[in-house]
Amino acid sequence: TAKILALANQKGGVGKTTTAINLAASLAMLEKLVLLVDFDPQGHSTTGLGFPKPDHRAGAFALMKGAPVHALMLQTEVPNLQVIPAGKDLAQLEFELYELPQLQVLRDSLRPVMDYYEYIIIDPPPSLGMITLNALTAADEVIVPMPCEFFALDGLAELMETLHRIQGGPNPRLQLGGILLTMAEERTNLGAAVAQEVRQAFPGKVFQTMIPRNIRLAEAPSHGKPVAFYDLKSKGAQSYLSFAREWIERDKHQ
Amino acid sequence: TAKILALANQKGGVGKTTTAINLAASLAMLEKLVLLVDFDPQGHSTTGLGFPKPDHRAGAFALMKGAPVHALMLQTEVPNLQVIPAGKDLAQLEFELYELPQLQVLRDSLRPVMDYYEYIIIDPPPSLGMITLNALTAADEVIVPMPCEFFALDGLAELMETLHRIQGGPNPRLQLGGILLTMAEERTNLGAAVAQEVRQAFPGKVFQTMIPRNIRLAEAPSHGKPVAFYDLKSKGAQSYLSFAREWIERDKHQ
Ligand SMILES: Nc1ncnc2c1ncn2[C@@H]1O[C@H](COP(=O)(O)OP(=O)(O)OP(=O)(O)O)[C@@H](O)[C@H]1O
Ligand SMILES: Nc1ncnc2c1ncn2[C@@H]1O[C@H](COP(=O)(O)OP(=O)(O)OP(=O)(O)O)[C@@H](O)[C@H]1O
Ligand SMILES: [Mg+2]
Ligand SMILES: [Mg+2]
Repeated sequence: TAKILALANQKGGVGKTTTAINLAASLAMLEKLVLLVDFDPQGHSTTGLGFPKPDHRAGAFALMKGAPVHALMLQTEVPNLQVIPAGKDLAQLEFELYELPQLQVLRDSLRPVMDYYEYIIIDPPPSLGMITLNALTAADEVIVPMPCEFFALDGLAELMETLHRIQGGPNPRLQLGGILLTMAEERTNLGAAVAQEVRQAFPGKVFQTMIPRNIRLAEAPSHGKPVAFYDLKSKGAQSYLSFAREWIERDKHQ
Repeated sequence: TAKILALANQKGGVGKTTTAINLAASLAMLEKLVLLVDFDPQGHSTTGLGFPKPDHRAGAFALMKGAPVHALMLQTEVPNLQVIPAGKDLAQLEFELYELPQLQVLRDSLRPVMDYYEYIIIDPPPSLGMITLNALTAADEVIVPMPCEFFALDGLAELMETLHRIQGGPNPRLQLGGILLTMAEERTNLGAAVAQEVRQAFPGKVFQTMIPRNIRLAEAPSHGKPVAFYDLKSKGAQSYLSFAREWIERDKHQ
């Protein structure tokens, strides 16, 4: 049965979408069947893979309104990788789900494909509202992208509090899969200093793989491709492939 | 009387705080009297200048609760630059101001120092809630930092809609000061392509100065200093000084 992974970090611009797209594509390249769910009204996993943003009859909004998941999946240029796109209609759910707190809607809507995929990866918006809480309630594990920058350390405490709230309430199975250090500049001590601080604060919870800052990662979405399909030899592509291998290895021993 | 500038871009991690700190410091270095108001519960303008985050009796939260502004300003290591710090208490205002919509509170609280400073610069949170709306209602002009990255283009339309709403309502004087292209990577076409798209979409509204991606800008806040006091010869420091000169020049001809 599929393992559901949610990206999480309420701070904006920290690499959630970049990790969602490139981890999903790398796992698919390593022969895993993967579904990527764009769950952000910004729709960046959608446009980053070259798809147009859907209207209310398709994509994640339709999924949450009860449309069958089989009718919503799009095949990407990566064999084994399909995506459910998202558009701005999704933002409406923030209010609707709030009035009548419904945290299980996403989990229930993915149930029909749980035995087909090996991984389902969810890319949420930069907030801790009802859309993100639905993603955290659907998830088995959470991956927290964390830039190696001074200001990025701040939001971690608040994020951990939210995870505990979800674990203590709607989703007791939720685990912290790990913290992925990203945008690590190789030419400076700042990256190393921040990385050390995070490893000390969260022992055993920081992935071995660090993602370097690499321009190919910023360029690839403007070509509608995962970085491995844009420049396979780049440090960006190679680091996400080794992250996918590290993830698969970890999974084997769980 | 002081000109009030607000940074604005609801997308996170786009350079609002980096621009607030370094434009404020650069204007102060060019002999302008400047007040920087940290108006983000994250308190990054505060910690980026080496100050601790205040409790509810000090800082921007106290300012909004009626404490006299003269009692709240802190002198930075830059002559001519003072700062009002912020802490997490400020987040509480998001709800309080919502229940009884009060958009003029910040503007009224700054009135006592309008004749002392030449510039007051406000650093808001990455959202379009009541805290940011108070900042936009207090402001004469808005500066929009815009990374030269593919996903950053998306949020501009929504931001412009919000500015029009404020102009049509609580603050008819509000002007778009301009769009500041930042994090421009020199070694790639992505920056140039995005810059061209923005200049075409907003003719005459994009500043001449482009801020390059420069590691010193990311390192400086971990030392509690504006970049000019951390590494004056760096491209980051020099680009914000030329931006400050461009701003002063523009102001003269208005
Ligand atoms: N390792 C990296 N090297 C270079 N650029 C990167 C890297 N990771 C992400 N980026 C770029 O940084 C920007 C922010 O990344 P991304 O969109 O993945 O963050 P996010 O957390 O999903 O943002 P949001 O909170 O808005 O959803 C994007 O322009 C992306 O291309
Ligand atoms: N030109 C630049 N070159 C290199 N790093 C930069 C540059 N501008 C900003 N940064 C770094 O990028 C990160 C995000 O910048 P910053 O905190 O200023 O954005 P912000 O819009 O204020 O974020 P938030 O939305 O969370 O308030 C910071 O770590 C900062 O140091
Ligand atoms: Mg994203
Ligand atoms: Mg900021």
